[in-house]
Amino acid sequence: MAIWGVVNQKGGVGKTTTAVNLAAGLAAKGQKVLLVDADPQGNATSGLGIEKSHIKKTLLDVFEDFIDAPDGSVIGSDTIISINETLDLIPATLDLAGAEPVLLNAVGKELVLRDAIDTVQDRYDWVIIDAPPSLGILTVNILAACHGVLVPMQCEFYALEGLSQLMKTIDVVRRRINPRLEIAKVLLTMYDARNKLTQQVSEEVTAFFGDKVSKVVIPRNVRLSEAPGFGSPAVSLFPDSKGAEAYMRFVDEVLA
Amino acid sequence: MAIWGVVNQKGGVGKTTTAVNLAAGLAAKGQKVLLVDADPQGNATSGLGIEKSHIKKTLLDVFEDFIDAPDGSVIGSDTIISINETLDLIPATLDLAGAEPVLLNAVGKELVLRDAIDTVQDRYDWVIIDAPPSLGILTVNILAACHGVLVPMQCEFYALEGLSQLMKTIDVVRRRINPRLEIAKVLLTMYDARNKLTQQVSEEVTAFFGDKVSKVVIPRNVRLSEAPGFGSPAVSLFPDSKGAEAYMRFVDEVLA
Ligand SMILES: Nc1ncnc2c1ncn2[C@@H]1O[C@H](COP(=O)(O)OP(=O)(O)OP(=O)(O)O)[C@@H](O)[C@H]1O
Ligand SMILES: Nc1ncnc2c1ncn2[C@@H]1O[C@H](COP(=O)(O)OP(=O)(O)OP(=O)(O)O)[C@@H](O)[C@H]1O
Ligand SMILES: [Mg+2]
Ligand SMILES: [Mg+2]
Repeated sequence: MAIWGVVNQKGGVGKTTTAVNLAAGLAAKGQKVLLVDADPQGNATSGLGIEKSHIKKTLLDVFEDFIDAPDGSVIGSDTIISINETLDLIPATLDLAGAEPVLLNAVGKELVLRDAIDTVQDRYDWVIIDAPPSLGILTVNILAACHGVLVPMQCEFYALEGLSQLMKTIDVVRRRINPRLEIAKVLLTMYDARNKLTQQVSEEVTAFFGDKVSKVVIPRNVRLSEAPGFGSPAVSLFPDSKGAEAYMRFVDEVLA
Repeated sequence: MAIWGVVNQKGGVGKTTTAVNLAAGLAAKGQKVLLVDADPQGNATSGLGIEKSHIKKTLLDVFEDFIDAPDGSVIGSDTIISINETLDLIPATLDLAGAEPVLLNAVGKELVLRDAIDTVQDRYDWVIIDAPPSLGILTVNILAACHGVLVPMQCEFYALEGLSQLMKTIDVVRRRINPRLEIAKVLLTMYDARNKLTQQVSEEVTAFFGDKVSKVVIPRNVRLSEAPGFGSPAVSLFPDSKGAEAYMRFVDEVLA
């Protein structure tokens, strides 16, 4: 049973694309997976084809339920959407932006998501959490709830710049709140082997993270950005595409 | 005198790249420009070659100075960095993440940046503000302070999904706080004309925004992502590159 947060405060580096395809890929291999959409943009939710207007309950409801009455609380069965036999989703909508002020005043404000996930984790082999592009209280809740952090990393200058802050935040959460927290994997995304900058940044990332860096790189591949428009992960919709193949190799590496 | 916020809560759509190259391009045309880095990632600051460890004062100091003693406050001369004769910068560092809690308790919490910019605006022809990838209090401060919003738009499904929320936020700021606020321009970024998805999304954006959409599109161009590593805008460093040329055509359109 592993809980991974897909975290990087730099915007647009492939967090959602990674969370959705990793979750769907693990599920396709027979693992029981819960994907948690913790980004108010709700991209993971629409990436799995869930129509926002049909959603009754979201992660916001989970936060509200667990803040006031922690003991004996459970995540409502109407909050977990079954995508297929081995993949469930806790969706997000824009309302989730309302979680920040609600969390900021809670006792143990960083631990609400951990408490909620504790109540369902024995039903799953994996819990994958998609984070928003920030290091605010939502992301800290994710870091406090998970065992490992999966850092999608675009090989660009601005993305490299944000790494030290991400490490600082992970360190302080590990020291004060979640001693088991570690970097599980760093995954290079939108990788263009012909591009000098890509190679320079990837060398720096490997020097910084060593063997945490996945041997699989995800190439830039248009199928990965087309799939969300059809409401299905690329690993299901375009299994023969370069992007989907790379994500399935990553799934194999993660399961090894 | 125009104040533009470069805003889009979707991550990685080219906000910073646009803010930096627009500001530098306008300055190269002789306009007196102030670039305000309002993103705690501080990418616009490093994109202009400013070493974070050398910075004494940032936008956070401006917020702190203007929250408590609004009347007669001025932005300290040590807070504004002169990049060249026609381009100034108010930098950001990670400390700016501390602005959110500080602002949330202030009276008129959305108007602090507007008050600050009011005190310097007559020195400039343009004020360009780079926003973080969120619709929190920092971005609301930007929307409250500016005349126009420049929306960089990546032609991808997830980026399209966020537009309606951005419009809602702009509407409520216009109604309640800043009646002059309007969409000044929508700029298509990382445009790949061969890509079907790009064309589909660009048609939807044009249908939604009409003539607000710039006639100039910014192509995907590696020089734009290489320039930040040298601490200089692409329009200065690689003026003959496709990306820089497109941004200079956009500058001409804006000045027309
Ligand atoms: N390997 C890839 N090849 C091509 N396009 C990709 C790839 N990975 C992601 N994309 C596209 O790039 C954009 C950014 O990816 P994504 O939205 O997954 O990033 P994110 O880190 O979740 O962004 P945010 O910071 O806004 O949450 C999306 O439009 C996505 O479809
Ligand atoms: N037209 C382009 N062609 C190629 N690369 C680009 C282009 N525009 C931006 N980039 C690169 O894409 C990445 C994302 O751009 P940028 O950081 O400007 O977006 P942003 O919206 O400011 O991101 P954030 O949401 O994190 O603030 C950066 O690494 C940048 O160098
Ligand atoms: Mg995302
Ligand atoms: Mg930016």
